[in-house]
Amino acid sequence: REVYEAISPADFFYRNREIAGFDNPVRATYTIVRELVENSLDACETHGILPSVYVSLTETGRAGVYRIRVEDNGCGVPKEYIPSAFGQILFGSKYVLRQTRGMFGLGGKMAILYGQITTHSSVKIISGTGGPVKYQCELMIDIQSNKPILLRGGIKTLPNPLYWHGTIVEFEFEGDYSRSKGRILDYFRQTAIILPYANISFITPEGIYYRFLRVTDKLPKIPKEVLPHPKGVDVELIKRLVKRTRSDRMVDFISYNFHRVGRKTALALLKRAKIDPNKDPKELTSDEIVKLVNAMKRYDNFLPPDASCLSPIGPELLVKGIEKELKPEFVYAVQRKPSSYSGHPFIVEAAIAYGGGVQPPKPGEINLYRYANKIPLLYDTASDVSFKVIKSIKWSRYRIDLEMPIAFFVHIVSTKVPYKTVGKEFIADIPEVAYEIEWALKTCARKLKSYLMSKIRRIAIERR
Amino acid sequence: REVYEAISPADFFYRNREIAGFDNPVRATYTIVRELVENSLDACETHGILPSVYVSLTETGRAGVYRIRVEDNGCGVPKEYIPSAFGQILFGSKYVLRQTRGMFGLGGKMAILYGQITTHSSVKIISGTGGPVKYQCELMIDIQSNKPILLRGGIKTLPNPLYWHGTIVEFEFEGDYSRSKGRILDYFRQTAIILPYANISFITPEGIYYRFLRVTDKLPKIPKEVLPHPKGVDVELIKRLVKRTRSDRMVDFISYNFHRVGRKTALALLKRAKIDPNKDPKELTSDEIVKLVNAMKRYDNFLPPDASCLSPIGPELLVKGIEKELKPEFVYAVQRKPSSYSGHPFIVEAAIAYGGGVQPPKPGEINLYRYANKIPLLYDTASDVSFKVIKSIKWSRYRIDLEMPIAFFVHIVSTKVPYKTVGKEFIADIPEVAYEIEWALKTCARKLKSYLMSKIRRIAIERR
Ligand SMILES: Nc1ncnc2c1ncn2[C@@H]1O[C@H](COP(=O)(O)OP(=O)(O)OP(=O)(O)O)[C@@H](O)[C@H]1O
Ligand SMILES: Nc1ncnc2c1ncn2[C@@H]1O[C@H](COP(=O)(O)OP(=O)(O)OP(=O)(O)O)[C@@H](O)[C@H]1O
Ligand SMILES: [Mg+2]
Ligand SMILES: [Mg+2]
Repeated sequence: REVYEAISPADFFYRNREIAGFDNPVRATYTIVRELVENSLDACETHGILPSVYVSLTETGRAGVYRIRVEDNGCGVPKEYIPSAFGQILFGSKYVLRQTRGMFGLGGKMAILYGQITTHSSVKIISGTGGPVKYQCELMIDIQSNKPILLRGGIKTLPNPLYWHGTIVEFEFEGDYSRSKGRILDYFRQTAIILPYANISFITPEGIYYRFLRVTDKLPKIPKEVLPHPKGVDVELIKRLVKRTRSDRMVDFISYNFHRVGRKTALALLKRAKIDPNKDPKELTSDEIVKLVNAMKRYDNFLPPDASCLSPIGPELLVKGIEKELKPEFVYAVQRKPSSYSGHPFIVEAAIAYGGGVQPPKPGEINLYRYANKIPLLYDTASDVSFKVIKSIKWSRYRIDLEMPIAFFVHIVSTKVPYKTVGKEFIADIPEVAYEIEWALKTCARKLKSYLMSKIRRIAIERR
Repeated sequence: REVYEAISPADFFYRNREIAGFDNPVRATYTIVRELVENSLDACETHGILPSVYVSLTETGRAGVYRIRVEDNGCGVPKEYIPSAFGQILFGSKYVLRQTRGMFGLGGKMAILYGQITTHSSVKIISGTGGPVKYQCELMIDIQSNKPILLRGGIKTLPNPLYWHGTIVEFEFEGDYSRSKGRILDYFRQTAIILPYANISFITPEGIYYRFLRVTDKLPKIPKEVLPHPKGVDVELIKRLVKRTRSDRMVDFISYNFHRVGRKTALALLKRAKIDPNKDPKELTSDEIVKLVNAMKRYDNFLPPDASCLSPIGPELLVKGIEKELKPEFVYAVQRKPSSYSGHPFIVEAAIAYGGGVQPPKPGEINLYRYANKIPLLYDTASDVSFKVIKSIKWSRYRIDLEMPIAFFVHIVSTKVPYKTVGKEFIADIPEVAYEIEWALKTCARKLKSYLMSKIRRIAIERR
């Protein structure tokens, strides 16, 4: 009587596309722009390339139907991976432990899929990796089997006389620019603030040409791939590491597989878990795996993650961007030391701006600017962990009340940003992350308190 | 330099488990209880069975490790589907167009997966479909390949002398009952309010035995599977229907494949899309598919969905439940006529309660009780479409202000509830749904306004 069936991941996200940020044509327009821009920025930054991203959104003449074209000078996609990279959900190059904007292996594809189901048209991809040829193809997604369908005879090889590297993605979709343009422009502006080394241009359906020009040629350091941090590992991770390890002794297995764990720490851990350091990892019993995971969870002396794998904005650049954008009377930014959750290193940066051009928030709201891995997060602020942290802090202790002209900035960089939604709208309430946000904001709050108290004293003195 | 790979859906949700409601041990405890209870309630209600669900959550003696056991008298799972139903992500019996709590094909599995990665132990399943035998097995999930691993020699056949039908799921996991118990008890209480025909019992880790006894033997009508509603279809849906249709004329294809669309409407539609009614559906060109979809989107004369496929709570039961729970001075409930979005029929029910036992909300907050397909939604209220609708209504027009002792209730039933998150926490901002919520609340607001005005008059008269 019940009909039992399996569906493909593409079918799952087609049926539940609001889960990926495609709730309605307005939100879809925003999501399509951001997913493609984030792919382009990743393709540049992870390869030490100064990003140049060209976005054009034009009307096609059919009501509500737009054409989007995004071009970048990033690393490009090798020929053999082009169909899957753009046509297979849960496929990509960002499943490794490294700080990138992308992480799910579906953002670009969902944008393409949405275009396909609203206009029944294909996506055109051109990509070059800096070699003597570049490649072009047109494809659609077979949603039920989650496979790319190459059209027009497959991938064409084109001459590449300038040895160009980059990617061009172009397709049509049904959207609503007029109701999403406010957020789209905010997205570009806030991105430009924290990416002073990027050239971004945006041609709108109304024919307006926005250009955000780079003001520096200095790229931040490239985020590196890392080993998992030992704090917060789970049984599945241990099982996978054991499966592919070449170490035949537990002490080697532990010291080669985790971030900043050396022989001494490995021996201390194995002692606590009561596991013989010379035991072959592949002979661990189920019970021993659990003991090891619990010992790792309770061990307090792990070195914190190395900041070198992460690429934060930095306090000076954060302050500069805030000053340029809001012209506050006071601003203070702080960058916390690295921490980790579930094996993932992360860094929280925060800032508080007060007065000057900062407006008091609407009643019941908070001026909260959020970023994660250098992506501005513009939706669902009230569900974000930062919002919850701000609500829980006793601001009166800092002579601050939330109805003042005050603005909060929180940026999280991590090898895995703990988004609550596939549409990357807001961040989940992870205890270690909430803790770091709270202390970052309290540090800024203390500075604002000193400023406000000295201001009060100065005014009192002036009055006498 | 970039490493390209695909991952399985199980691996995706393992890596991103906060997306499925497993942000931290507190939230995981809640999610595990609700996912299993919702599976049990579906298994009963969709088969006309008065639900009896027994939940026990016990401490195992190991710190933070609980054992959960959920037993129901539902339809059970046939032997051949047991491993996939409980061990393969994106597998289930709820992919059809019918009102059920489950819809994604992963909730129960994610609970099992979370138990597995925190305790490295297996899940025990016993299930019977009312036949002379029942089945028992123990399994774990191979996450990287998204397959069940049957332990202890596979599925065992056991005698079933009482011809029992039902399912028992039992496994261990790392959780935090003390910090999640408030919400878990709210979940049971709010479920019991709207399910007066269900027996639910819950044994807590503290040894407390909660029993919610049924007060009626009258089951609501069983939700029926339906054809998609023609309003809001997309190209992919048309393509799939065309692929499996046996109709060889468009007029038959249209009138057999959509909810409440007859020959007359089919002909009118095909005329607008300029498609020959006698054309073979399998010969539709890409262009014609788009024309058809657009014609269907713009056609205004479709009959609204038939309410018979949906199973709302109903105004009397809603009022009864609110009165029992909150003892308000005034309460009014309304059930809107069926509407649809993206081809999915839905009904909105709403109520407003005022005064009496209703407390004024905390500053900046709203007393908003939300339900979807009879599931109480207890998290992320501020992101829900209902919250946004309430914030956007001009309450002063109804002599209401949001700081009064006022409580709002919104229930949505649909063949597909448009959740924004895989953890089913809150509902996406779908225009058609927001519209229905707005008018349902305004209808209640008008009744409250009359009540308040007559109360003011009565008080004024008494004072003279
Ligand atoms: N502009 C681009 N330049 C180079 N590679 C790209 C580009 N766009 C996509 N890719 C490749 O295609 C893959 C899939 O992209 P997609 O957006 O679907 O997923 P993702 O970026 O990995 O993760 P997410 O879903 O979080 O965006 C990427 O991992 C990347 O390897
Ligand atoms: N207690 C139960 N009784 C009968 N069938 C069940 C039970 N629990 C699970 N099933 C079957 O297993 C399938 C998978 O359950 P699972 O919770 O993983 O997904 P779902 O309920 O279909 O969707 P969702 O992810 O939204 O919960 C169900 O569709 C149902 O057919
Ligand atoms: Mg991407
Ligand atoms: Mg379920």
